Amino acid sequence: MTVIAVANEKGGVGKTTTCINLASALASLGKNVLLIDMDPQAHASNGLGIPENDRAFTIAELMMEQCDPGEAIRVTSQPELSAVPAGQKLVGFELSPPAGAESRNLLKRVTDGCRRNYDLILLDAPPSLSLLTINCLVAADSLIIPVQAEYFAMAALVRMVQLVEMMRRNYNPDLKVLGVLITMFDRRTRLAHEVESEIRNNFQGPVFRTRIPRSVRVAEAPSFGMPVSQYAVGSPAALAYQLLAREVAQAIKSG
Amino acid sequence: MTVIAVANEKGGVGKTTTCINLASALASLGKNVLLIDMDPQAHASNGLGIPENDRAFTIAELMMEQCDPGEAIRVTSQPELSAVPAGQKLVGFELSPPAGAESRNLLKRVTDGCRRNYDLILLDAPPSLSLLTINCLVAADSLIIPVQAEYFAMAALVRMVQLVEMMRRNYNPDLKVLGVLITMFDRRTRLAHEVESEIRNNFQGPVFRTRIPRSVRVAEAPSFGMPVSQYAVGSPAALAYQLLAREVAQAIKSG
Ligand SMILES: Nc1ncnc2c1ncn2[C@@H]1O[C@H](COP(=O)(O)OP(=O)(O)OP(=O)(O)O)[C@@H](O)[C@H]1O
Ligand SMILES: Nc1ncnc2c1ncn2[C@@H]1O[C@H](COP(=O)(O)OP(=O)(O)OP(=O)(O)O)[C@@H](O)[C@H]1O
Ligand SMILES: [Mg+2]
Ligand SMILES: [Mg+2]
Repeated sequence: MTVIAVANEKGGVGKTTTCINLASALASLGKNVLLIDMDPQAHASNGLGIPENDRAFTIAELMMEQCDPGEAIRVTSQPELSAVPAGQKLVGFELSPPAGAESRNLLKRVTDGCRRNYDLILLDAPPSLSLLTINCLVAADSLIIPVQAEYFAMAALVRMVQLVEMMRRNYNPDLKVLGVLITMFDRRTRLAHEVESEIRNNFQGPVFRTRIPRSVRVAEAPSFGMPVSQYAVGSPAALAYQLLAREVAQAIKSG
Repeated sequence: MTVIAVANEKGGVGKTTTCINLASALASLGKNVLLIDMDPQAHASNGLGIPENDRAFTIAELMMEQCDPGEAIRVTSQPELSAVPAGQKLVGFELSPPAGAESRNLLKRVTDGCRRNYDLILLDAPPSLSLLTINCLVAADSLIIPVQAEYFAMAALVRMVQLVEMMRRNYNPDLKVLGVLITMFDRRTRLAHEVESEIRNNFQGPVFRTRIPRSVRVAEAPSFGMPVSQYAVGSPAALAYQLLAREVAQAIKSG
């Protein structure tokens, strides 16, 4: 049983898209998967088709112990994939965070309480170093860092490495980087190839062999509330996420 | 003299890219422009070529009154364009914000102090609803909301409108939306056209006529520390930002 945070302070690098599509691909491998949406924008909740009017209990209520896990966990169109939606109350964590060490461990209390029911729990983090992201990194056993094959996203990688080292020293000694994932790779541009080789040659840590191609199918799928594997069966992007799921499952097994 | 915040909670929609290229295009129109980088990632500072080892005084020190404006303001390669870089200390605002009403007005104190020296001040906000973004919206006279022509970015527009209304009610009654800016527009995809017509037909506010095309030149330029107008002179993207600068100057004049 493993808790994986999908995080990067840089915005728009494909965190939510990776959570939705990797969770779905892992479920098709027969794993029992829970996706927790920790982003107040609630885009993972939208992309999985959880209706906005069906979010009375979300991860915010669960962390504040205002509901049971059973009330917050939703089934999705895929049998092996469940999800806990995000909600408006999460914004309160960002603007006026509860004080004290306890506020860093709120999510970990939730994941510790339900980890034996799942093979994998994926955490979709917001684009910031706020309390919500810190909660994800305290609760996680490992971390996937999506990086667009572009300049700013690469510069952000350095900061993520510093953040992970700070988390290990202070709050979560066992946190490890499962891998950097290259996303939105447009093989027609020199920039993408340059950034990819820069990351593969210089990043001090694992980089997944699988890279996700830029594909409009991926950007279209969430408006239909489904992962790309259902929206565009057999497409290059759907295949890439299936390959990634195998790589992730392999990386966890060999710990 | 106008202070414009460039903000959107959604990550990766082109806030920083718009700040750098619009500031440069406005400077080429002869406006005296100051760009303030309020994002701890400091990507606008990188993209303008301000060396990392030349950031002893940043917007963080200026807001905490630990230095003078003259020490924090940098010239850039363009005579009419100056900038205040971001720095590591900004993260402190996100993780343990100073308490009280004063913490919302820290940036406004800075912009009020130097606005008479400039025609325009642009504020690059981070992707969140944190204290740093709130500071931008308190200090601003108007707001530009960049939106990628994609599904998640469109969903984020609704939240931004709610945020602006809350800001107007509580902290900044004169804040107005100068316009929504459609960015990374790929005219080969149906998705881009659908999202554009959805925004132009349904958004209750101004949408700039100019839309910024997706162009790898734009993504390449920051790695050379220059705006796209210098990196790819005469390119469609450079031209689009020049047209945008005229539209922005016009919208401000007719207030
Ligand atoms: N492989 C891909 N090909 C094309 N578009 C993609 C791909 N992956 C993601 N996108 C699109 O890019 C945009 C950014 O992706 P996404 O929202 O998943 O990033 P994020 O890191 O979760 O953003 P945020 O920082 O706001 O949480 C979305 O519109 C998404 O649909
Ligand atoms: N018109 C464009 N064409 C192609 N790429 C673009 C364009 N505009 C921005 N980009 C690229 O898209 C990525 C996201 O843009 P940018 O970093 O400016 O967004 P942002 O909203 O500031 O992100 P964040 O939320 O992290 O602050 C960057 O790699 C940038 O170079
Ligand atoms: Mg996201
Ligand atoms: Mg930015």
